[in-house]
Amino acid sequence: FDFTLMVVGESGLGKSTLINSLFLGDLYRNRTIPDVHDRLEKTTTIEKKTMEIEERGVRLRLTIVDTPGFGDAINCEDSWRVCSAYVDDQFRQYFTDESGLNRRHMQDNRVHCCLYFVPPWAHSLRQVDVEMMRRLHRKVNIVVVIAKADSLTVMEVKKLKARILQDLEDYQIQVYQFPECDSDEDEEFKQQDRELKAAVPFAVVAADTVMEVGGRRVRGRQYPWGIVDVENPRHSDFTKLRTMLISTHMQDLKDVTQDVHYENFRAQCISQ
Amino acid sequence: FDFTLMVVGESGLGKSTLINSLFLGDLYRNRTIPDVHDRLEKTTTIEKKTMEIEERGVRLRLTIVDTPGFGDAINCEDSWRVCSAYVDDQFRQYFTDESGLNRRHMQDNRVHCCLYFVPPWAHSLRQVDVEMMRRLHRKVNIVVVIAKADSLTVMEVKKLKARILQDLEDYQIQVYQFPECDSDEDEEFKQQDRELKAAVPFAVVAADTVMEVGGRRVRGRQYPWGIVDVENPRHSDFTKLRTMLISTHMQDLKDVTQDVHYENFRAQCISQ
Ligand SMILES: Nc1nc2c(ncn2[C@@H]2O[C@H](COP(=O)(O)OP(=O)(O)O)[C@@H](O)[C@H]2O)c(=O)[nH]1
Ligand SMILES: Nc1nc2c(ncn2[C@@H]2O[C@H](COP(=O)(O)OP(=O)(O)O)[C@@H](O)[C@H]2O)c(=O)[nH]1
Repeated sequence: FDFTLMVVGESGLGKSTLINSLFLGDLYRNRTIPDVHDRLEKTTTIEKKTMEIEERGVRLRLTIVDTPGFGDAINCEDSWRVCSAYVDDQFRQYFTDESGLNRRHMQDNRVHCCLYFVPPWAHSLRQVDVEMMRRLHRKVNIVVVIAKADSLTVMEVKKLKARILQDLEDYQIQVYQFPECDSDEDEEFKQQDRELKAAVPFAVVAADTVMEVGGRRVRGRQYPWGIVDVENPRHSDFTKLRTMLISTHMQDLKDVTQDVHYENFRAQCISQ
Repeated sequence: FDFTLMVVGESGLGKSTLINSLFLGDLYRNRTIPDVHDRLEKTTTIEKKTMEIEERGVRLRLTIVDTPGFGDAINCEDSWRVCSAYVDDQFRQYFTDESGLNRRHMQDNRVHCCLYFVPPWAHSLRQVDVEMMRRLHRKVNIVVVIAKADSLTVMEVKKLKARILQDLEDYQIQVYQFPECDSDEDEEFKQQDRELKAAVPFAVVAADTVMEVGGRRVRGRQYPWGIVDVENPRHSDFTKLRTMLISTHMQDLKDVTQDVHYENFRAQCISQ
């Protein structure tokens, strides 16, 4: 079972910390942070990391595609070209494999979800965000998250979520839509589904340190004025994002990638 | 007594909130936040606001110069040109007045201090910061502050301060240097002076709401995990910045502007 997640957003937004928190590994252990000059010279390159994880008894080959440096360079034109090209390349690869002999052992490296990080300091979507999403929304499932939400008060989170939803509508950006919940599901599942939909875009906090709070071990950030507990639903939407990505909607993300985005790609290829 | 403070930094960094917190007024009451399109079309323009304040019995004409939009546009070339031109224009004006007849009632609109806001999400100084400071450091007293420091843990603040100081040295940027403390000052003053120097660049938090904490009214930010008290020295360097700007170093900022930056300008004018 393959699943590929692409993370897009400026460096320093907590992308790797969130991935580590979500999948409880430490993919980025040997990261070195390049200095200002290196970062600018390095045109946006894609970094790919794969790991085997086991989630609810299912063995999963998880691939994280990171686009370091997006938004750092003075000119962002490269960033969106590189991301969009990566998604297309995976489709092309899959298309070739599908038409080949060995269909039974195909690897699925297509990008099933794009986590798009909006900075907490943004007033709403910025021009670079709109440009980037426009180039990706017809090819990949975009899930927008507000990064480092611990720097926002409850009211500020509400206002930023509302402004982002408004901008997505105004600029007609098609992000991933949660499927309707089956009517035969029990009430508890329906309630969880409603809460998930009401929380979009998720305002997340991530942390790479574990500490003791009231006798329990929590992943959190320690400030002089209090401890932010990443998994506390009153502090952040982290658990909602994790539930959605890993358990309730992973299959649907794969289905939409196959039935919608990949089929669109195939149709374009065949008609050319 | 005139004092002009220029604030430079991307929008959304908390510049106006800090100015209101520092000078306890509400200069920015009627601010409207332009939408993405307006912000980009508006090339960087300077917004100037003047107010009369009384601080420790001294009447002060305080001017705040805000450079909205720095760093928001895709191309930052304009931003640094506009800031540097503004500083020069004030020198030129003063130079003309000084050579005129009415020297006794001259207004001093020269920029005495430039508060330079570094985002808390930055790894250190970015290319835009280096470029901007290079164009300003020979003309104005630059005081660097780390904005929205409540999104950084104690360790992260320490690391960011160290990296910024290192970058200022590597890129040979001349920020405002605190004068040596007179040897005949009492020990308490010397201690305060040492603490001030050790805290640079100041990591500040600002807030536009006042709330009740333990029976006291505090300017702060309320989070589900605790309340950040702007004036609590364990929470931020806000009070250090305020003490420095308004009481202990305001005169020295004016002196350095007059004796160093303005004299350099005059020398250039005369020799041309
Ligand atoms: N305030 C805050 N800081 C965070 C959060 N997540 C990560 N950080 C910090 O932000 C910095 C950059 O994080 P990193 O994951 O390397 O960002 P990336 O460049 O986007 O991968 C590190 O110092 C993290 O500790 C968060 O949710 N809130
Ligand atoms: N986390 C945090 N937010 C702040 C701080 N100061 C201001 N803000 C918030 O940041 C947003 C933008 O602030 P504003 O002062 O308008 O920024 P400006 O565009 O730089 O003038 C507002 O929602 C403020 O409440 C701070 O110190 N910490």
